Amino acid sequence: AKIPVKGVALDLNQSQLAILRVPDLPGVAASLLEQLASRGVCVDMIIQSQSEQNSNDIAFTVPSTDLHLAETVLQQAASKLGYRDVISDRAIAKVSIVGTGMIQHPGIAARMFNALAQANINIEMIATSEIKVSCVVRQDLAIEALRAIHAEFNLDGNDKISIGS
Amino acid sequence: AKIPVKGVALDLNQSQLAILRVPDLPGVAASLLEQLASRGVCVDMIIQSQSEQNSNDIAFTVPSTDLHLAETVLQQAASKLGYRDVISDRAIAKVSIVGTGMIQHPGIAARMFNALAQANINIEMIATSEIKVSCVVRQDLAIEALRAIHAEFNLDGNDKISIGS
Ligand SMILES: C[C@@H](O)[C@H](N)C(=O)O
Ligand SMILES: C[C@@H](O)[C@H](N)C(=O)O
Repeated sequence: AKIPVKGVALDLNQSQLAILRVPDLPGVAASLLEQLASRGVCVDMIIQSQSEQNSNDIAFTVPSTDLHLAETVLQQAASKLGYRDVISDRAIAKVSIVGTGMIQHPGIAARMFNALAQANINIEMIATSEIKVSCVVRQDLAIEALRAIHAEFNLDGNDKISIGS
Repeated sequence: AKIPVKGVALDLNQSQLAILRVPDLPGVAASLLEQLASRGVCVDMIIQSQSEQNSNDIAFTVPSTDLHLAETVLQQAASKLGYRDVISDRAIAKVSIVGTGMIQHPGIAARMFNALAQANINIEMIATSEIKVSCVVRQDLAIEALRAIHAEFNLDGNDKISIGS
């Protein structure tokens, strides 16, 4: 079957923020995003996985230019919303494969993750939609990650590689 | 500015699986997806947020028809990959807003989350891409979630609401 992966994208302009153990109650995520929005922070990814007991972790990526502001905003909201730790990390990159109908092919994500594993690149966060699988990796491994994934899907010159945001 | 949200989608056909505390090492995510792919399980969402110490949680949604098979596959891989707990949950729904350029408008995700909060609906997982924000909520609150989000963005009859997968 024709391979559904149309291209690989690399975003080097993002930084990561994570809040550990926010109360798992209605309204918490809304407050966090409202705080960030009110200060004009453009959030790129929002990733919240399975909760444990009564709390959950929530991670964001924001343009690196907004990291300091976003960190301040989230730290200011900590006592009101009931969390403590805000972790920030500038040294990340987001590498994605894009293509329609991709996620329905069960082996596509496995091949992307395996390409990173063979290059000994740790996957720090994952988010998917029907047309995109994104992984956050160390920024200093970004080009290697891009090359490994590009080779795995035999993307030749015609296919889109976009670097930047 | 013209509102970038084009529609709301509700998927009632998914079930959730989460593995808590997988080793945060290259190759683990690849093995998990390879195991699922080799058995033909179509994974819809893959959500992995910030790691803590040397481990991380990874969650999936799969068609409810595949839940039992997926659970068996992941339990079989547990001792080899070094985790213990596989949590499954059939009673979920995925509600999403779709539209181009949405995530760049910082207030859009906040409005979606706030619509759910006002309806006292807890957000269990979150995944975003540039054109889609998806939330996992309790299945019995799915229609209420859809209605709350639809009302928030004033989507009239012309806008797309898709229910199903
Ligand atoms: C947890 C899992 O994603 C691991 N970090 C990997 O790269 O496979
Ligand atoms: C953790 C956070 O997402 C919470 N569950 C909420 O609904 O806002």
